[in-house]
Amino acid sequence: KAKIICIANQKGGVGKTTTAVNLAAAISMHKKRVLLVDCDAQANATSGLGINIQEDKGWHLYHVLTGMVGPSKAIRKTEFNNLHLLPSHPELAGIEVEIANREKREECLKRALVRVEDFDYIFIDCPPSLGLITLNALTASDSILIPLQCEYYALEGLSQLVQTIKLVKRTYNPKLHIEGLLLTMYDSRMRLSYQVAREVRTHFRELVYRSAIPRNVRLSESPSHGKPIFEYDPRSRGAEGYLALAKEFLNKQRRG
Amino acid sequence: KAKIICIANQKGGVGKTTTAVNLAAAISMHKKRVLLVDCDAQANATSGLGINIQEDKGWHLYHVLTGMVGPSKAIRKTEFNNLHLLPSHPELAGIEVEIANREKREECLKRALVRVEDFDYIFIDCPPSLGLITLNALTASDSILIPLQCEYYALEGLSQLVQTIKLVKRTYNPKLHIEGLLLTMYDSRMRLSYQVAREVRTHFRELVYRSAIPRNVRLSESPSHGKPIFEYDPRSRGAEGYLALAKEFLNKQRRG
Ligand SMILES: Nc1ncnc2c1ncn2[C@@H]1O[C@H](COP(=O)(O)OP(=O)(O)OP(=O)(O)O)[C@@H](O)[C@H]1O
Ligand SMILES: Nc1ncnc2c1ncn2[C@@H]1O[C@H](COP(=O)(O)OP(=O)(O)OP(=O)(O)O)[C@@H](O)[C@H]1O
Ligand SMILES: [Mg+2]
Ligand SMILES: [Mg+2]
Repeated sequence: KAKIICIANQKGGVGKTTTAVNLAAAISMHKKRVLLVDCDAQANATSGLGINIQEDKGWHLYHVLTGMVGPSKAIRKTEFNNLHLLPSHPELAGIEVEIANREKREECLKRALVRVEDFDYIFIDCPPSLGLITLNALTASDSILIPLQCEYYALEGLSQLVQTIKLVKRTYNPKLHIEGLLLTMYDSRMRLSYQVAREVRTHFRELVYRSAIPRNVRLSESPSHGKPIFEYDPRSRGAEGYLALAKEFLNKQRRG
Repeated sequence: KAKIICIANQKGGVGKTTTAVNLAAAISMHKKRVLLVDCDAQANATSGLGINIQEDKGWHLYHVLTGMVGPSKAIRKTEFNNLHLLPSHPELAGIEVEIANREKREECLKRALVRVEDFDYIFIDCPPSLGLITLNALTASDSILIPLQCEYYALEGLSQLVQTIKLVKRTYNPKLHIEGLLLTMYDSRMRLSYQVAREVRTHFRELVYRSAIPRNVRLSESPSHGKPIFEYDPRSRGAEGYLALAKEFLNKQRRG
């Protein structure tokens, strides 16, 4: 049975998609079978892995959540052998209204992923909100990985996110826990970056990954080529950051 | 009667709040009476203007939209004479469910702002989504100002936003038009920044402000002091960027 990890933070632009795409690819390079589920109607993780959203005619997550098809029909191969993708589409924006009045509407994704087999890890990329889609992801997951930009507004939103995690754990998903906090766009020359990082490490201690992802323009260039950083520029500091994170993530799994 | 402008883009972290706070403050320095409405449950614009969300016990936007109080009870003074704020609060996250089944649920904000007098301009800071709150802002506004980060994912989301604007214009608000597109976090040394800016200017022509906001760490430091950039570091490149934008914005109003 796969371990399911959602990558979530309601603050926008903190590096959720960049982490989802590159961590999933890095883990798949360790001979683990990985599925990336794109739960954001922006479908950034989908285009970040090379699918052209305007032209693609295949099934996607909207069809799976409304029960039109099973997940295996929507799952796609990627250029990485051990990495598969369940793509999103802008139509997903309509799902909240569609499932709002259903029984157990927070379990639509959980029920769909129960039918998925043959993966060691499933990562879920979330939209920048704490609405019904993110609630579905939190309910379906074993744990949450929180990307945190080293900036003031991002730090402010953390307490709201932690409260939401506690609420979901109490009400919908008792196994949910924090997998880890990842410092993103870290620039050691900036005082603000350094101050936010120190505050987060003091408060969350060993929950914060030792590997911080540096600000590196190669990470923001790679999505325009539809490739993870390891294919676009494997020697970049961004690639090194996510390779180190993957090692640290897998070591934590082994320790249990 | 005030001109109402919403600052919106469903892509996260593109500089909506930073633009809302600093453009509203810059316009108020031109002896215009300005109201900033914070429509985001993250309440970043509220804390960016110095209100401590954990401790504040006053009325806020949730109370106004549910009809508990009129807007004037919730509107606060700021340290800038001509700038007032209608604050947000994390409770606002519950509004979508609260008003979902109401008649004309997309007009709650419009009906509230009709009762607001004595302002020349009203700016609305939106959350990173195209849900019911942003729909309310688009329906209440005369125009939309679109902050656009000079990155690939931000560019990708633009067509979805433009389609949504056309839909709202056709269905709910015939006067809605694009006030302008603002290039944010622009770094002229980066090829990606330059390429995105060129593509946007080619496509949207004179709708794109000549003033681009440079990436400037002072802009991300000022919210931690609860002050607009002009109070925190008036000689910074970030302050210069928003002063130039305010001049360009007001010149466009005069030309009509
Ligand atoms: N370490 C980094 N260095 C430089 N740029 C980065 C880094 N991480 C992400 N970016 C860029 O910053 C922007 C925001 O990142 P990303 O889109 O991954 O965040 P997100 O949290 O998924 O955003 P949203 O809230 O809209 O879903 C993107 O343009 C991305 O390419
Ligand atoms: N020109 C700039 N230079 C440097 N940092 C900036 C600039 N503009 C914004 N920032 C910083 O980038 C981050 C994102 O900006 P901001 O929060 O204003 O975006 P937003 O679109 O409002 O985000 P959200 O989608 O979460 O509402 C913030 O930490 C902010 O301080
Ligand atoms: Mg994303
Ligand atoms: Mg904001």
